[in-house]
Amino acid sequence: KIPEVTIGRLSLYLRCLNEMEAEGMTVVSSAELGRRSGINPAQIRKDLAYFGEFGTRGVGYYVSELKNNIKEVMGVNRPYEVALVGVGNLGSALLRYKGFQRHGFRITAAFDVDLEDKEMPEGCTLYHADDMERVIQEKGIKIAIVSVHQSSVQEIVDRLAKAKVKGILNFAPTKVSVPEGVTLRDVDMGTELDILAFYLSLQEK
Amino acid sequence: KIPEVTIGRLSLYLRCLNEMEAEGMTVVSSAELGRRSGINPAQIRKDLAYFGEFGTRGVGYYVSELKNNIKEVMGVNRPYEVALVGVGNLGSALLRYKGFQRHGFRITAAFDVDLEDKEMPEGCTLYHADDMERVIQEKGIKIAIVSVHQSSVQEIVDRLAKAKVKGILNFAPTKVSVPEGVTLRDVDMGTELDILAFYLSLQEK
Ligand SMILES: NC(=O)c1ccc[n+]([C@@H]2O[C@H](COP(=O)([O-])OP(=O)(O)OC[C@H]3O[C@@H](n4cnc5c(N)ncnc54)[C@H](O)[C@@H]3O)[C@@H](O)[C@H]2O)c1
Ligand SMILES: NC(=O)c1ccc[n+]([C@@H]2O[C@H](COP(=O)([O-])OP(=O)(O)OC[C@H]3O[C@@H](n4cnc5c(N)ncnc54)[C@H](O)[C@@H]3O)[C@@H](O)[C@H]2O)c1
Repeated sequence: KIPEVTIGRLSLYLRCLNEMEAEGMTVVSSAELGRRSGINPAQIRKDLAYFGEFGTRGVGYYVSELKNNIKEVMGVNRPYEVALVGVGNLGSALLRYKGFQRHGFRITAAFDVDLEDKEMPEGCTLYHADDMERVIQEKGIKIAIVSVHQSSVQEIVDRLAKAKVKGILNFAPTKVSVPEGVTLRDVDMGTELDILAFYLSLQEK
Repeated sequence: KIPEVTIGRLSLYLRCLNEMEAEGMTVVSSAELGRRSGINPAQIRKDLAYFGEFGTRGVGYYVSELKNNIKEVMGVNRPYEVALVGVGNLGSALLRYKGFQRHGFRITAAFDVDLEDKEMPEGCTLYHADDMERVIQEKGIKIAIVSVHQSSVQEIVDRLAKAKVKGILNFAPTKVSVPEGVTLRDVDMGTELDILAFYLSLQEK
């Protein structure tokens, strides 16, 4: 299995290549890609070598070609529909995040147990949580974002896995288990601040 | 320097120990802590060994004692005031996140260039971005969360560093540079979905 950290870096290279392409650059060295991404050029070459030979000796990498190669490798060369479960404070912010679309992900279905006063952006329909399995299977959705309270998250994740969802991004700060074949990513914002506090306290000691 | 990944795991152990203490558990083995956190018990013992001898042979760890030891090591045994810059879709959700307080962080100052229609939760005051440096220095704030558009993020981070902020959590999907002595953590939600799509596409190939 290729480490998730490597995939995270590929996503970062993709973002840099998109920016360079927008600036009209046609070739780039691993040193320049290193400057823009903050990753050591040797690590960049190692990451790319996992997937094949992409550079041209003496020239570097062709920006558009490398971008398309990475997209192919990452499986993001086609659009994905995404489900969002829990349209509260965080969920309604995520619905409006334009960054997902830049990566090729469109939230087309949102689910909640309370449908009052929830404004949906264009292209996204709000459903009751009871309809989650039916709608997800009809639309063939394989990726879901979960932003419900931690007391309901395991039940929601179990239902998503039964509805053949294969990738879940969880924001609830609690341990969640998923069956074989489902990838889970957790974002714990409290832990992010803990890490900042740790290095701060090191300086103060 | 102790790796950030290790500190992230300490934060996870802390969350598990808090849950166990709330359930009335007084002792715990590394195997049980491994089950609850999803981390291999040998890794747990290795992480804790960085900071000292915490277990008791034949008994395991005393839950409250280990919790306090880890809090001490992480520098989170005292409350921190945090600044939030950018009170838009994401920022206003973060203002209402109760998880930060559980870790000992209270957002007490929020900054924006547009002060219209922004409702502040109790204990947090909204200021204009022009007052950022003055307020941060008066309050002695050392940690800041930045949720402004990527076009303004570098300027904001430079100003925060000048105001002696030492830890910054950035949500804008772009490379940000910080001076020596400032710790930066990036959360890129687009990358999280890229990682899910990668493993999904592996299964489909
Ligand atoms: N607010 C933030 O910025 C933030 C930051 C980090 C993590 N989180 C985590 O994200 C989650 C959501 O936080 P929030 O602040 O948006 O909470 P919230 O209470 O504002 O929103 C939760 C939403 O989930 C819905 N819901 C509850 N049970 C459901 C179910 N069974 N099926 C579908 N929908 C259901 C509720 O109706 C509500 O709309 C929590 O676990 C929280 O810890 C929030
Ligand atoms: N919405 C999301 O859920 C989400 C998710 C991931 C990442 N992000 C990132 O977080 C950032 C904020 O996203 P958003 O959706 O909240 O955007 P938004 O436009 O809703 O909010 C941005 C806020 O920043 C304020 N602002 C602009 N310039 C400022 C300055 N110089 N000083 C202080 N405040 C300033 C604006 O007035 C506005 O209130 C963006 O970089 C976005 O890419 C957002």
